[in-house]
Amino acid sequence: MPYVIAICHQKGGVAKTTTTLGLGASFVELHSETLMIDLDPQANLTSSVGLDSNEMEHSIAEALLGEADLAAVRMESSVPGLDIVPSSASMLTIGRQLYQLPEFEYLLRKVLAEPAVHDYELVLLDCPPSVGSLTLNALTAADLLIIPTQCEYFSIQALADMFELVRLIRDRTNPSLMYRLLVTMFDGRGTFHTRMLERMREYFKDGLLQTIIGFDTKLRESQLAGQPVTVHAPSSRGAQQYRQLAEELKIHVTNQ
Amino acid sequence: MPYVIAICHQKGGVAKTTTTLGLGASFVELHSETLMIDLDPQANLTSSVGLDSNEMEHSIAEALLGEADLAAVRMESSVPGLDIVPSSASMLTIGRQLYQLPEFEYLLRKVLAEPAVHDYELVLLDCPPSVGSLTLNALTAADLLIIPTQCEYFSIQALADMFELVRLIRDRTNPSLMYRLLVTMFDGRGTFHTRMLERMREYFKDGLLQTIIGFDTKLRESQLAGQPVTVHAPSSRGAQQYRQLAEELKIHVTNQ
Ligand SMILES: Nc1ncnc2c1ncn2[C@@H]1O[C@H](COP(=O)(O)OP(=O)(O)OP(=O)(O)O)[C@@H](O)[C@H]1O
Ligand SMILES: Nc1ncnc2c1ncn2[C@@H]1O[C@H](COP(=O)(O)OP(=O)(O)OP(=O)(O)O)[C@@H](O)[C@H]1O
Ligand SMILES: [Mg+2]
Ligand SMILES: [Mg+2]
Repeated sequence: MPYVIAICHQKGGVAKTTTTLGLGASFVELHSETLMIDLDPQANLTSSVGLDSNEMEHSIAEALLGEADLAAVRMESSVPGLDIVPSSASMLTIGRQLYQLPEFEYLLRKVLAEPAVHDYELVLLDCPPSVGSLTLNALTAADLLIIPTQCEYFSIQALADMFELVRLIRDRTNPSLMYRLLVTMFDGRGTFHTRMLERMREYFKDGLLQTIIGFDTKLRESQLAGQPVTVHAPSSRGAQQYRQLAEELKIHVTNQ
Repeated sequence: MPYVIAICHQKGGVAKTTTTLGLGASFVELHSETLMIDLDPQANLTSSVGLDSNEMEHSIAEALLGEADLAAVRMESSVPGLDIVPSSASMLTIGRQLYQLPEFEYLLRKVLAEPAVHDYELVLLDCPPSVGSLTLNALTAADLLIIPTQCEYFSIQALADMFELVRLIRDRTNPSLMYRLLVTMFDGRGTFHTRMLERMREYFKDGLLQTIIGFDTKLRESQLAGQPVTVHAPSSRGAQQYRQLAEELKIHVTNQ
């Protein structure tokens, strides 16, 4: 069974998608076969590896509804060892459809128990900015939840809701769910982020990952180029920091 | 009847909430009584005026379900002439509940036809980062849709979905819906945003509002302080730019 990491935060624009690809591409450099699943109807992860979601025949929606198995919906990305289940137009209505199904929260976990998934050491789940049925599926299937957080008021305030959600998931569908906070888009100009980070460190202590992802325009450019930052700008700060994050998390992935 | 502006974009973190409050506070300085409605379960708009969403008795949810009228759910903010309908925990389930109701898209428009709303010249709707029933209500009730957009790949790519949504809304529930794009969080460092902005200007022409909102840390600080930027840092760039935006839009609001 691969190790499953969900990358979720209800707050929008905190670098969930950027982190999913940065981490996926870095784990592949550490020789861990990795599968990324795009759970967002916006399909940003899909386009960040150069695919056009309007042309995708399948998405995870077909696998969740039992219409196709995982082997039929996964695809290779431009990076060897890094596969993806893309998002497509069928993802727009799946959110509401899932609620009608019995025990809908377990559908993704069931899909990840299929034989085709054993090819991978790691599965990464990119979540939309909401707490709908797809996010509930991701948290039920995950071993670890990474909550990307900017050092800004709304993003930090939203953590209370995320912790509440973790409590709910642990009670109902996934008792062993672990979580960690990841500081993203850290802006060293001025003192605003530095001050917020100090408060976060005091308050969250070990809940906060050591690695901090700084602001790096190369991350924005790599998305336009449809490549991971480790390929588009291998010696950039963003690439180095996501590699460092993979090193920090490696102990979880290989020890399970 | 007041003029209704919806501030929506499925992409997360593009400054929808920041724009709603920046605009609301600026219109009040132009002596337009303004009502803001927080349609996001995250309740960022509610907290940006110093209110605690956990303590709110009501939200727009009660008005949409017909359990309370608008006069009972609106509140004064700390800024005279700027009222708010806050978000609260009841907003978490309203998204799914609305889909069960006949002609659910028109519920907000019906609420805004109540006598209490005639006190206002302007109503601003802050939308969540999704295309659910609350966003459909906002677009059905709006005279103008403002789409805040960063000069970044995912945010611009998401515009195609937003334009498709506008077409759908015009066909089905609101034939006269107008829209404009607003560039937010513009980062003058480096050339990335400048190059993207040039493409946007060529492509969208008059669809793009003249006013551009630059990156300004005073906007982040004002949210922590629970005050609009026009009050927290009245001479900041962010405050000036949102005032400029209100001036640019004033012609729509007063002419209707
Ligand atoms: N470290 C960084 N430095 C600079 N820009 C960044 C960084 N991380 C992310 N970005 C940019 O910030 C924007 C938001 O990132 P991203 O889309 O990954 O966030 P998200 O949480 O997935 O958003 P959504 O809530 O819409 O899913 C993107 O335009 C991305 O290019
Ligand atoms: N012009 C700006 N300069 C600097 N920071 C900004 C600016 N506009 C917004 N921000 C910051 O960027 C973050 C995102 O803004 P905001 O929360 O308003 O976006 P949103 O689109 O409402 O997000 P969501 O999709 O979660 O509703 C916030 O932390 C805010 O403080
Ligand atoms: Mg994303
Ligand atoms: Mg918002």
